[in-house]
Amino acid sequence: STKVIALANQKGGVGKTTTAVNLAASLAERRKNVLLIDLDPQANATSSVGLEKEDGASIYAALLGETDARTLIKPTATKRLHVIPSELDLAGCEVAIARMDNYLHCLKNALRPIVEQDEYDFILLDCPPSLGILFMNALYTADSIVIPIQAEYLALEGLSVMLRIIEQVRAAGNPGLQIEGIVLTMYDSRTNLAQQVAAEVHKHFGDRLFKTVIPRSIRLSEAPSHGKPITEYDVQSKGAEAYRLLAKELLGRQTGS
Amino acid sequence: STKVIALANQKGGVGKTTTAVNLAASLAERRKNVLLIDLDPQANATSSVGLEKEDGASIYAALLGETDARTLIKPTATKRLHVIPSELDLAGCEVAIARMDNYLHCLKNALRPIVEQDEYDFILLDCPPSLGILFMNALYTADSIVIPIQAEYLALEGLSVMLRIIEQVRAAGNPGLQIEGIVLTMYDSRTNLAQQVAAEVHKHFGDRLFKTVIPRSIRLSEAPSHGKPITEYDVQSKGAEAYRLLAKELLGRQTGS
Ligand SMILES: Nc1ncnc2c1ncn2[C@@H]1O[C@H](COP(=O)(O)OP(=O)(O)OP(=O)(O)O)[C@@H](O)[C@H]1O
Ligand SMILES: Nc1ncnc2c1ncn2[C@@H]1O[C@H](COP(=O)(O)OP(=O)(O)OP(=O)(O)O)[C@@H](O)[C@H]1O
Ligand SMILES: [Mg+2]
Ligand SMILES: [Mg+2]
Repeated sequence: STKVIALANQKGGVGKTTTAVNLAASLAERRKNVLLIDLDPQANATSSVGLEKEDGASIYAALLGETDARTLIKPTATKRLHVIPSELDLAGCEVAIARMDNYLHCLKNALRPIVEQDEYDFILLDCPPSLGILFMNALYTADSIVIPIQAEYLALEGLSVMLRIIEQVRAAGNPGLQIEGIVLTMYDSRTNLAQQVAAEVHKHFGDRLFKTVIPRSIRLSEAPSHGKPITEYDVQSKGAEAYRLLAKELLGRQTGS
Repeated sequence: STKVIALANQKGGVGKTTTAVNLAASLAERRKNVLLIDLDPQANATSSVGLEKEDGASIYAALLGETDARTLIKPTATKRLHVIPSELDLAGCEVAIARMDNYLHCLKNALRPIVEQDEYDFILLDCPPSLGILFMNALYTADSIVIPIQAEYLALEGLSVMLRIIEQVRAAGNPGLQIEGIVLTMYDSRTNLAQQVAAEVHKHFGDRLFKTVIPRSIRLSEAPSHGKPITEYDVQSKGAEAYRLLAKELLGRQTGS
């Protein structure tokens, strides 16, 4: 069966896209079939896998029920990694969707044909940094959520916001939504602040905190300019190693795996 | 007269809130009267100046025309710095506003009594990282926009998106919207990537790039946990120095100053 995982944190710049792209590539490396859907009008995930932004290529038309989402799937240079890209027009869909009756279920309806076809082991949703309609749609669709978090004070504040949202979504429409895990990104173990935040997150979340920590690494922030995941841009780097470990840990957490 | 400046960049985590709070505090230090409005449901600016999040305290009710925005203004521990705080409910207003006819002018209408009273030299709008309705309202209201940008590849990609949006807003409803300037944040001059991005931004934007660059400094990311701007948390720090210089450079750019 196909598991839908949202990469979500309304706090901006915490490594959602970097984690979505490199986790997807690392899962594909372990022979999983992965579909990455870019739900952010910034289309960072789209360019990070080397695809161009094209008008009409995003999930927008499928969200409005005007096209079958399966026709929007594109292959990438990474074997077993497919993508539904994004484009700037996706920003306009929030107003169009807000006026529909079932505006929180558009994405789930759009993805139903893909999920039922059961060709993918994982569908990863790269979410925009917001509490808007696309973000909420992703939480209504996902089976579980991976929350990337930077070890900084403002990011910690955001975590409590994220948890309240998840409770609301569980109560309102997606009772099965689980927290797959929280992953520390851009971690620099030399600073006190990072250590304090990591300790605080561990105290509150225990096992839900992935043991794998993603270190701050300039190679990770260079890879998107080459349109490649870190596992191809710099195969032996700390970043590639960390995301491979994260993929392994995530697979180990799947029940019955 | 009162100048309204939006701190905006749809890219997340680039230093919008850090710049809004510390620029506001530095302008207040130079005896300007400043109102900071937190338009982000995450309410990072609110906690960075030491205020609590309170239900019903945000601009939400004024956006729907249910209350006078002047009644929402709160003083802070910093002389001459006032704030309209944010709260999580603000996220809900996007759906409510989307269904109104003049949904892009709600903020301008809400702030009209404050702007006409002309008690503030500057109104700074801390924007959420998104292309949603609150963000667009800020661009329809602002006289000018300060764009904080991190010297990273994905942030550079976002800049071209930001410029297209500004063109659209100028054409659609706010012809006077100017770019006050672009400011490099979290700058680490030791990395090639940072130098390349800075050179690229300078090539395309010339004078619109502020000469003042904000260095990466752990003290800046610690200050919000103490609820104080950097100019009070660590008076002599690199971060405080940089934001004071930015305030001075911004004031120097005002016509007829
Ligand atoms: N481990 C890391 N080490 C160094 N840089 C990183 C790392 N992870 C991400 N970055 C860089 O930090 C910036 C923010 O990361 P990214 O864009 O993935 O975050 P995001 O949460 O998706 O942002 P947004 O909220 O805008 O969607 C990017 O420029 C990225 O290249
Ligand atoms: N110059 C700096 N040096 C070090 N850390 C910084 C600096 N500026 C900002 N930070 C930290 O980087 C993170 C992102 O900054 P900030 O929250 O101001 O960005 P933002 O653009 O407002 O984010 P969002 O898109 O979520 O609104 C925060 O944890 C902040 O404390
Ligand atoms: Mg992203
Ligand atoms: Mg912010």
